[in-house]
Amino acid sequence: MAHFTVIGLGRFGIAASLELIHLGHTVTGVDRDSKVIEKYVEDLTQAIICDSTDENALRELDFAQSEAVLVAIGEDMQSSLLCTLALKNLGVGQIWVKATTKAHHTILSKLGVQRIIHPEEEIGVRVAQALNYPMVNNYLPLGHGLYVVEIHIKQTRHDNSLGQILGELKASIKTLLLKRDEQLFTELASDFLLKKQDILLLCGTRSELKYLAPRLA
Amino acid sequence: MAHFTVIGLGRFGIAASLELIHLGHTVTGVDRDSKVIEKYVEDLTQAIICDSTDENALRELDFAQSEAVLVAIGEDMQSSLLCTLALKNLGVGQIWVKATTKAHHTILSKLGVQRIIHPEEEIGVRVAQALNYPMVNNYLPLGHGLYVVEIHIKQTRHDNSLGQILGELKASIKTLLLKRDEQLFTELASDFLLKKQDILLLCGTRSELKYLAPRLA
Ligand SMILES: Nc1ncnc2c1ncn2[C@@H]1O[C@H](COP(=O)(O)OP(=O)(O)OP(=O)(O)O)[C@@H](O)[C@H]1O
Ligand SMILES: Nc1ncnc2c1ncn2[C@@H]1O[C@H](COP(=O)(O)OP(=O)(O)OP(=O)(O)O)[C@@H](O)[C@H]1O
Repeated sequence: MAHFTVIGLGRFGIAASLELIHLGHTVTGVDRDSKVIEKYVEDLTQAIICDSTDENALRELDFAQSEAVLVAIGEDMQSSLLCTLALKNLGVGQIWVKATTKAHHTILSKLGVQRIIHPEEEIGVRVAQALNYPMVNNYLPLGHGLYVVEIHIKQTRHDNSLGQILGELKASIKTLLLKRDEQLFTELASDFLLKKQDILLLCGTRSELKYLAPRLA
Repeated sequence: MAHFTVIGLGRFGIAASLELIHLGHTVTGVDRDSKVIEKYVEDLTQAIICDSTDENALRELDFAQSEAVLVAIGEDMQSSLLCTLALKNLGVGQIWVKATTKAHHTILSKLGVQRIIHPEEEIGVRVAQALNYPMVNNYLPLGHGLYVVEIHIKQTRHDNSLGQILGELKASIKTLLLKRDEQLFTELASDFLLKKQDILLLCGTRSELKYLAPRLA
């Protein structure tokens, strides 16, 4: 269990705060807007009204207790940068910041923070991938053009064998795992019969996955 | 190769548009702001200035050509809903919409769209997970408390064997894959030596991953 501070309780900041609490940590939420603090005071470990661009006001918070500080101030780049600068001056070691533009990102990297986050861009890319491969529920890009993909078997492929689905790729694509309800299967044979709602994990290149797409539809 | 229409070219909408083009598709971008259209006219297949709440204006666009329409209008919930309604009236079958609030989400599901996206919340949850498990680079939640995690081996674990790292979990946790540069290894033995920058994919429960965390630090 660790303690975190989240500055700026917009949708991104509060989603991160509530998930951290759900994961068993404690969170101090900071926002300059008292209405926002009132809204979340019951859900957070601690909720503080504070203008986080004011280094003296921030000094009151005990950052030494926090494993990391998340700056989730959105639209106001100036506030986000002033807050980040104040945290650096106070010696905070682990600062993650939400950036709104490329310029914002560049300035933050010059200030030296540990992670810069672009929620809209990251989800934009994921949505494009989901539109591109509708049969892929989720995926991990591994680099060098390799992807681990999570496929949910549809009714149309119920009782197809793994060999049937993989076709020419049987030898090259890696079948990592199959989850059926709570059961896990590894080292699947070519005649293994797939059932609808099975979750199949494969690892392959983009072109291999393209070949598979119609075979899973 | 397919055609998509993206309405609203904010950060989310344009990120999705550019990724779709990068993936080999064509995209018609629509925005009511001529400055935005001017900015992206070179990057998109087609860029149209249009107030998408106006069904008559939308009718001019040939949606039959689009595999899906993404409504990426952000802050203005009214415009997002009116645009979605107009698309439904025009018979568009595959509508994905970015939602800003729970209320927005509820109204969209009543209208009946194929996917509702909450970028800030989704990334907020991911960031919390990343803060919680700093050694996990990326992950896939599989349901029933099972996760596939992508771990990047650090310098500190260079030449540790897989058996050493997994400890008591050797028998229960599933080792799916190891990627070393462009090479993939499956069915790893207990004495397999890990190298820094190896990418290791494991599947286990949250408590198993918690046990592993300090062993990978
Ligand atoms: N100087 C500041 N100190 C503390 N809180 C601040 C400061 N400036 C802005 N905030 C708070 O940050 C929160 C998020 O900012 P804002 O709403 O501008 O971002 P956003 O990008 O719309 O958020 P999201 O997209 O995450 O919903 C707001 O609740 C706001 O009150
Ligand atoms: N009725 C409309 N028709 C067409 N485009 C619209 C309409 N209303 C808003 N837009 C456009 O949608 C785009 C995105 O909207 P907005 O900037 O409000 O969202 P945002 O949430 O800030 O975006 P993001 O977070 O994705 O950057 C803007 O470029 C805006 O001009």
